[in-house]
Amino acid sequence: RKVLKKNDEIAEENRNTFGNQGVFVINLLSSPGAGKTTLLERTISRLRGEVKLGVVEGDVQTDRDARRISKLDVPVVQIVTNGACHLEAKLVQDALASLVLADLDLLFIENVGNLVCPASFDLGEHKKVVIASTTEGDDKPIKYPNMFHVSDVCVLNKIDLLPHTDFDTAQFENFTREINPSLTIFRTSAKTGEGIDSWLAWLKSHVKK
Amino acid sequence: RKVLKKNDEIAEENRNTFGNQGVFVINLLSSPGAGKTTLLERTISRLRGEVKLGVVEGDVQTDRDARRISKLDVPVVQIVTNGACHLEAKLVQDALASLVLADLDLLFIENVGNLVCPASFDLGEHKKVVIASTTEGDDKPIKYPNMFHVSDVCVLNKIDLLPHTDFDTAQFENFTREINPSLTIFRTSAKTGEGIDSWLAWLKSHVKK
Ligand SMILES: Nc1nc2c(ncn2[C@@H]2O[C@H](COP(=O)(O)OP(=O)(O)OP(=O)(O)O)[C@@H](O)[C@H]2O)c(=O)[nH]1
Ligand SMILES: Nc1nc2c(ncn2[C@@H]2O[C@H](COP(=O)(O)OP(=O)(O)OP(=O)(O)O)[C@@H](O)[C@H]2O)c(=O)[nH]1
Ligand SMILES: [Mg+2]
Ligand SMILES: [Mg+2]
Ligand SMILES: [Zn+2]
Ligand SMILES: [Zn+2]
Repeated sequence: RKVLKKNDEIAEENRNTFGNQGVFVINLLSSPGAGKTTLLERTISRLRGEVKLGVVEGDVQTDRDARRISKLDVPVVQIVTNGACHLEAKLVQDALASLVLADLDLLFIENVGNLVCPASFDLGEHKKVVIASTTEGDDKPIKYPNMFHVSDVCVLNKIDLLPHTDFDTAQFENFTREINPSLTIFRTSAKTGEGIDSWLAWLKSHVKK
Repeated sequence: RKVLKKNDEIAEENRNTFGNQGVFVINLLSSPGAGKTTLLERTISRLRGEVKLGVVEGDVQTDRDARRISKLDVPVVQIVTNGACHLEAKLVQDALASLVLADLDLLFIENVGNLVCPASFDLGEHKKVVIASTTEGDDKPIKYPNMFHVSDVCVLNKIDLLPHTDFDTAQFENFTREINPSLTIFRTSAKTGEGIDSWLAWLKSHVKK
């Protein structure tokens, strides 16, 4: 539709800007509370010594997530949509004015918590990363397939809670493979740090230095 | 907007139909995996002796939830939206053709897992019930305020997992009060059955007998 076409044009502008400035950009997606911000906190505290990191935060209301990130002393901008259930390329483009992209190697865009709508809106990122959590049930990939279909990486988070859930990891990975066989899966606990090393290695492999 | 106005007209038709047939109708909302279907399973197994129950299931893809409900031997219809991130009154109206409303006292409509969009689409229900879970973080009411603003009841689910989370129940209730002081809060574990009695009592108090 006309809205999506316009969005994709602006997304392409963003992607060119990121390319020119040498910034690797990730669109971080998940349902509400699956652990996007906590994963960013963990990632930033581990990587900020060696990689220049920045964050664009997207939420319907509040700047709570941006304030959490700013405690880690990296550049962060908060987008408040006031109602829209997904970020769009135009909102991201406007937010970039508050960042010095030339000073960044890696930019995370934390999207609004939503497993449906954000999948349809290219923001200009290089990679889409969807976080699923062990407390949501293992059938989310086939119940919300478009999100898993368009993503490049899936982070299965909150693995520390596995003993207390009926989550079947093999079943989850079967479902994911059904929807997107080329999806790379990491299993993490943003809380305990388990599994984070592989995720960081993947990130570093994509950052130009 | 025109879409919402048209939706609300059809919702009003639905509400009249439900009233004429003496059915009490609940729109059940939450983020993906907060426990809508499990709460329905628990509720139906406890109430089906004394209340005539039916369910309309809404999902982007699959009929997994409807199949779970049908194991409990109550009438159930599955709506598959194929992409839309929320149910609309027209979809519900069409689904009603597969139910004998005259034979029902209580109808649940399980909405698509999404804390944003479904809040804007009246389906013709009498009450909106939002489920929040202890594993999503206690700030969801202020980060996704419209959903909590339009709801009549909030079920805080997965209380059995409280010992394993940093969820602050008092903080959650403060946030909820900030957004909607008249919201009734139930604390449940759909898994263990804890707290379910009060929820059932509230349901029964609204069912015409
Ligand atoms: N046990 C456990 N809890 C976690 C983990 N990661 C995040 N959490 C908790 O999950 C809740 C939500 O985490 P957030 O990082 O705020 O989630 P989010 O996806 O950013 O949420 P929104 O931005 O509101 O959509 C918080 O209470 C976190 O402490 C994990 O690996 N294990
Ligand atoms: N520990 C615990 N797990 C629960 C509870 N309620 C639901 N779950 C689990 O949470 C997961 C998701 O539950 P569902 O009932 O399918 O969630 P849902 O909201 O219907 O999910 P969608 O329809 O896909 O949005 C499943 O693994 C359930 O077993 C609870 O009270 N405690
Ligand atoms: Mg967040
Ligand atoms: Mg369900
Ligand atoms: Zn949307
Ligand atoms: Zn929507």
